[in-house]
Amino acid sequence: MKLVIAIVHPEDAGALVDALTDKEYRVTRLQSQGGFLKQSNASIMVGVEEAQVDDVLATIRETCHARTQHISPMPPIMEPGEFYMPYPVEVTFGGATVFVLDVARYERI
Amino acid sequence: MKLVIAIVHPEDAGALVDALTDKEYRVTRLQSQGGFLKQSNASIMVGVEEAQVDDVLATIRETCHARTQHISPMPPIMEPGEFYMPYPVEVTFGGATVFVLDVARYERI
Amino acid sequence: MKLVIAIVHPEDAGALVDALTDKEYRVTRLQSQGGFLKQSNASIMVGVEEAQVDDVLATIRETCHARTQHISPMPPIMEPGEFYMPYPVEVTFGGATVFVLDVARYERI
Ligand SMILES: Nc1ncnc2c1ncn2[C@@H]1O[C@@H]2COP(=O)(O)O[C@H]3[C@@H](O)[C@H](n4cnc5c(N)ncnc54)O[C@@H]3COP(=O)(O)O[C@H]2[C@H]1O
Ligand SMILES: Nc1ncnc2c1ncn2[C@@H]1O[C@@H]2COP(=O)(O)O[C@H]3[C@@H](O)[C@H](n4cnc5c(N)ncnc54)O[C@@H]3COP(=O)(O)O[C@H]2[C@H]1O
Ligand SMILES: Nc1ncnc2c1ncn2[C@@H]1O[C@@H]2COP(=O)(O)O[C@H]3[C@@H](O)[C@H](n4cnc5c(N)ncnc54)O[C@@H]3COP(=O)(O)O[C@H]2[C@H]1O
Repeated sequence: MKLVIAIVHPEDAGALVDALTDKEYRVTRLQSQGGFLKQSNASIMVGVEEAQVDDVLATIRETCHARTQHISPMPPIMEPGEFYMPYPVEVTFGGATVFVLDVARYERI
Repeated sequence: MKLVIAIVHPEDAGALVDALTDKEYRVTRLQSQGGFLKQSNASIMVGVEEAQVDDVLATIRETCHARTQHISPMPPIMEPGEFYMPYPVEVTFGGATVFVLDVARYERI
Repeated sequence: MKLVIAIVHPEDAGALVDALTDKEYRVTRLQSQGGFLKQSNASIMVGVEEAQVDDVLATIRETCHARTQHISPMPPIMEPGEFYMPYPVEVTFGGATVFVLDVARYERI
């Protein structure tokens, strides 16, 4: 048994959950937030047999896409009269970050 | 050290957390949502010594019970004039789904 | 690859996330709640190379501090006319509780 934890973009989370449940996988979605952009995103947990990990990863690849977001950096602390022109910075939010963990014991009670 | 992650029905979560803290276990509750029913449920994290895992599982068994819920399936896309009579589908939400993970390193700071 | 899960006091969480992202670590914050005090706290997930685990723990030590909170215990069920004087109980909320898990497989999609 493996526990797959995939951190995905909030706009892809619904499609990913539906694609996995359509394939009869059991899925749990956790509320999470990115440390850098401080935007809410989704951490998806899927407990599967080892032989199914590749199919879960393929499903993630099909439904989760990288996006570029423009964020304006916070203005530095300025002297009065100084002029500051923030150039928006381009930040890429990848399709998904995936951790596969070994499960020492699995029980359905 | 093992990390027990138990996904339980929201109506059992409070009783489970209290039963575990009464036994001096340390417990953290995460907000989560089921992939299929899309209802909020609870993911409970309990970090314990290996020798305590069986007692934690016994406590889960005592406080978490399976339930049957009736959900009406979404109507299919219909031709005008067609008549659709949804029969509610019975879905069982088990007592708990439990993953026990090995902890490579544990620190209390 | 290791997955560090740190459960920290809500007042330290923001400083910890910023200290880790300043060091170019990738961080995800999960909404969580303590089992005993039932207060919202923060569970921070950081996926790092094994060689970086010590630096992540050092960063947690610098930003997360133990605190003592006074809670009034719930009054016991009382007979009419009995007088109950709750002495606030001192509860220490440690700096952080940290679990380091082995990652069997890591993918950025
Ligand atoms: N310290 C830093 N310095 C410079 N740029 C930074 C940075 N931290 C993140 N970024 C950039 O900002 C994007 C959004 O990061 P955020 O932390 O909001 O949201 C992240 C975070 O919630 C999670 N994540 C990614 N890698 C992780 C890891 N190793 N451990 C824990 N969470 C991770 O996945 C989300 C998307 O990550 P992704 O790498 O695709 O995209 C990241 C990355 O391109
Ligand atoms: N291997 C696993 N990995 C990650 N999370 C897991 C898991 N097994 C169970 N869970 C979590 O536990 C909840 C209850 O699962 P249970 O299997 O008892 O009860 C399930 C099951 O009887 C049924 N079900 C779930 N997924 C299904 C699917 N793809 N096809 C058909 N029935 C499904 O609906 C009930 C509610 O499912 P829901 O997704 O709302 O909520 C699930 C999900 O949040
Ligand atoms: N092994 C573990 N597994 C999972 N989560 C863990 C954990 N150890 C700690 N935590 C998490 O960290 C928070 C702070 O724990 P700490 O032990 O520093 O500080 C604790 C501890 O001093 C005390 N405490 C916790 N559970 C207790 C219990 N069953 N009996 C007596 N005191 C307890 O109350 C403080 C706040 O506890 P609270 O549950 O609200 O919040 C806990 C819990 O969310």
